[in-house]
Amino acid sequence: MKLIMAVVQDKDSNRLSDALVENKFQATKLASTGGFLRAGNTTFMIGIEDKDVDAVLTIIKENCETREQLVAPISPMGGNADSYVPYPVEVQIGGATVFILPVEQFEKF
Amino acid sequence: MKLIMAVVQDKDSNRLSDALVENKFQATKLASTGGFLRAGNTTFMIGIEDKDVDAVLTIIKENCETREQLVAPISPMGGNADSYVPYPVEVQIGGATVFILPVEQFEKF
Amino acid sequence: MKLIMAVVQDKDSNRLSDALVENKFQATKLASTGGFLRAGNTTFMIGIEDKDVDAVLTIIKENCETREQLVAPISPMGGNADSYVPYPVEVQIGGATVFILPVEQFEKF
Ligand SMILES: Nc1ncnc2c1ncn2[C@@H]1O[C@@H]2COP(=O)(O)O[C@H]3[C@@H](O)[C@H](n4cnc5c(N)ncnc54)O[C@@H]3COP(=O)(O)O[C@H]2[C@H]1O
Ligand SMILES: Nc1ncnc2c1ncn2[C@@H]1O[C@@H]2COP(=O)(O)O[C@H]3[C@@H](O)[C@H](n4cnc5c(N)ncnc54)O[C@@H]3COP(=O)(O)O[C@H]2[C@H]1O
Ligand SMILES: Nc1ncnc2c1ncn2[C@@H]1O[C@@H]2COP(=O)(O)O[C@H]3[C@@H](O)[C@H](n4cnc5c(N)ncnc54)O[C@@H]3COP(=O)(O)O[C@H]2[C@H]1O
Repeated sequence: MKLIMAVVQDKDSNRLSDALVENKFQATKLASTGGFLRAGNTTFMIGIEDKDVDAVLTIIKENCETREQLVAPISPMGGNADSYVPYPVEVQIGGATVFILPVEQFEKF
Repeated sequence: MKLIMAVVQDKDSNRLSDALVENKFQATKLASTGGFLRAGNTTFMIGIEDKDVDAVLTIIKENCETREQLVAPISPMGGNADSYVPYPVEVQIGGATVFILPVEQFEKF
Repeated sequence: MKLIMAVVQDKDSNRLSDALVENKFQATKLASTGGFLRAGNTTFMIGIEDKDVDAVLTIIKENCETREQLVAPISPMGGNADSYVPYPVEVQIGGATVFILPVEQFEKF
């Protein structure tokens, strides 16, 4: 048993949920926020058998897209106001950031 | 040290919190959503000593109930509209889905 | 690769986010609730290289403060109404509760 924690963009959340249900994989969704952009995103928690890891990774990859986003810098990082450039910069946000954790025990009550 | 991630129904959330506090087990609650029913549920994150795993599993089992729920199918899963049956179906929702994760290091600041 | 789950007080959440960004550590934030005080707090999920664990623990320690809070007991724990003392008690809330989990596989799509 493994527990997958996958951070995806909100825009892909429903499509990924549907794809997981169609392939009979169960999941739980947690509302989350990105540390850098402070924008909402979705963290999927997916408990699966070891043999299904590759199949689920493929489903995540096929349903989550990389996107560009224009961001007005919030504040002078590192604190030096002189280096502060107020122009918006383009940031690329990946489709999914995925951590696969070992599970020692699994129970359903 | 182990970290328990337990997905329970919202209806049992306060009762489980109380039972954990009475037994001196600390926990953190995360608002979550079920991948299939898209209904709100609660994910408990409970860090415990190895020796307490069975005691906490018993507390979860005794305070979380299985329930039936009538669900109007949201959309034709798998995409084939002909197989779409609009009648509500009965779905059984378990009391708790529990993952026990190994913890390599624990700190309190 | 390790996954750090750190429960911190809401008051320290932005300061910790800023410090992580300044040090080029990526993180995701989950809104959470304390099992005992039932007050909102923040759970940080931080995926890092093994070599960065100590640096990130230091950043958490330096940006999260212990605080005292006066709490009016919500209900007679353990059920015995006679022992119920309605006076507020002082509870100390730690700066951070931190679990470091092993990661078997990490992917970015
Ligand atoms: N210091 C910095 N300077 C310049 N650009 C920066 C930066 N930190 C992040 N970015 C960029 O901003 C995007 C959004 O980051 P955010 O933290 O809001 O949202 C993140 C975060 O919620 C999560 N995430 C990524 N890596 C993580 C990690 N190691 N641990 C925990 N969560 C992570 O996945 C979301 C998407 O991450 P992704 O890497 O695809 O995309 C990132 C990255 O391309
Ligand atoms: N392996 C796993 N990984 C991560 N989270 C997990 C999980 N297994 C269960 N969960 C979480 O626990 C909740 C209850 O699951 P349970 O299997 O008892 O109860 C389920 C199950 O009996 C049923 N169900 C789920 N998927 C189904 C499907 N494809 N077809 C028919 N019934 C399904 O609907 C109930 C509610 O499911 P929902 O997804 O809304 O809510 C789920 C989900 O949030
Ligand atoms: N092993 C663990 N697993 C998962 N999450 C954990 C955890 N240990 C701590 N946490 C999380 O960290 C928050 C702060 O815990 P701390 O122990 O510093 O500060 C605690 C503690 O000093 C005190 N406290 C907790 N349970 C108590 C009890 N049964 N009797 C008296 N005081 C208690 O109340 C403060 C706030 O607790 P609260 O539950 O609202 O909020 C907790 C909880 O969300």
